[in-house]
Amino acid sequence: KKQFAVIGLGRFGSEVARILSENKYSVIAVDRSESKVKAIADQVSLAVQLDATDEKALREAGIQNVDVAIVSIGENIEASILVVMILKDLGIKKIIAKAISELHGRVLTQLGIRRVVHPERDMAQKVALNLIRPEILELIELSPEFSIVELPAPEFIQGKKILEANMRALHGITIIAVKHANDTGRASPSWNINPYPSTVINKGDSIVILGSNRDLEKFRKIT
Amino acid sequence: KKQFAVIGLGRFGSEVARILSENKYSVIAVDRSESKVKAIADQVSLAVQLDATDEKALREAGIQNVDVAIVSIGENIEASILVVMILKDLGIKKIIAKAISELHGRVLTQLGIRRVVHPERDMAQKVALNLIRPEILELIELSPEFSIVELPAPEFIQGKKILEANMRALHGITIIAVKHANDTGRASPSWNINPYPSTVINKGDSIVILGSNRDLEKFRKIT
Ligand SMILES: Nc1ncnc2c1ncn2[C@@H]1O[C@H](COP(=O)(O)OP(=O)(O)OP(=O)(O)O)[C@@H](O)[C@H]1O
Ligand SMILES: Nc1ncnc2c1ncn2[C@@H]1O[C@H](COP(=O)(O)OP(=O)(O)OP(=O)(O)O)[C@@H](O)[C@H]1O
Repeated sequence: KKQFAVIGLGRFGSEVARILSENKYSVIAVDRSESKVKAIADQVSLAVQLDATDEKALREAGIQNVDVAIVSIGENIEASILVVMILKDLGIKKIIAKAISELHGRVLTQLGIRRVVHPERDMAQKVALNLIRPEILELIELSPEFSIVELPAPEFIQGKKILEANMRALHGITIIAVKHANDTGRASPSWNINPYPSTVINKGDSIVILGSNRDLEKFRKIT
Repeated sequence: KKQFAVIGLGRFGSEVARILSENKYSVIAVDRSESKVKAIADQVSLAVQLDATDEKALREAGIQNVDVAIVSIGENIEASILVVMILKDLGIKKIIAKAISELHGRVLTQLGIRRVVHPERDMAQKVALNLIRPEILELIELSPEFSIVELPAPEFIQGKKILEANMRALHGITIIAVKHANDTGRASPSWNINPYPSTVINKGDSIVILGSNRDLEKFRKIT
């Protein structure tokens, strides 16, 4: 079974360490802060207080034996990069690193870190999109070219059967699910996944559509 | 057009302020750190250095006139909560707040904050899931009951037409897209969205499936 090391026990790092441990994986958690190490000690296989820029200390903690290292040292780009270089020298096959800025992210990527995460930036984009386009209830980019969007059923298809709405022929998009409004007496809205063409879409329902970004954008303009 | 206030210009807050401003929205950005205010001043309508727990200072900055306030003060739960209370007293209709712990999140929710975000926690869950279940290339929870999963085409459907694979009858799930492997000469894999039943699924392709979580879990066990 895979062994993990989490270096930097901020909110991101400690949560990764916790979830992996909960799932019975071996996790070495390190941080230079004693309180952070103590806080997680009973949840992981091994928790060590050390400065991760100290290669000798990392070796003593057994870091070179892990399959995956997650580096989440914030605030200090230099330390983050130094630690990543040490891990590469130690031969760690897979490194995931949290970036604290676009520049930091670019440096990490150039250093060959294939998974660079930007938690705050990604959430900010999600929140901002939601404020700018509240009609998009959910947007999933399936690929750079195709997306899945959930939105309230547009007025022009309310009362129609999916077959009648003819979305694919008219707009190039497919309805893959319908969320029927919360009817009286029911606790939560009911989902109709991969609905029959005879399904009627009512006011108050939302539809989940799949299509190319270009077609989705055109569709958006007419709703 | 809506007016926004962003209180706390850490990575999350400053990115929200930046994106909203880029989209031509009026943004008042405040922080107690002069350097953070200066860094964003030329990108937003108004950037003010102030302590957001000072109601008078917030009023002077015109915060009471915004439609939406985004509060992203980390490290200090007390300040975050105090600011949220002031904003509610000022009558701000919509408040979004970043939480730095589960407890912080629960307090904010109880205070009536309908959108509470946990950027680091959510990204940690995504990263951890990806490490624990690398075969799931992408997982989207459409609702508590249904998900969309992208995974490599399982061995038992390779070489078959979608029609022959009979996924819906046998497994209760629908293939909504197929990503054909990168063929020689092509720069990137090609997507087949809402594929015809005659589409053949080959080794190296990945499929995007939609179904109930229960059916997806059963399917996962046999792949
Ligand atoms: N050289 C180092 N060696 C070990 N741990 C370090 C080192 N430098 C920083 N850390 C630790 O990294 C952790 C994360 O850093 P910090 O809290 O600055 O980042 P953050 O990006 O705000 O974290 P998060 O957003 O995940 O909460 C801290 O617990 C800190 O003690
Ligand atoms: N009372 C306050 N008034 C105004 N700004 C404040 C106050 N307290 C903290 N801030 C600001 O809030 C910002 C975010 O705080 P901090 O960096 O601690 O949070 P964070 O959660 O690590 O942020 P992020 O993860 O978004 O980078 C900081 O720029 C800080 O100066």
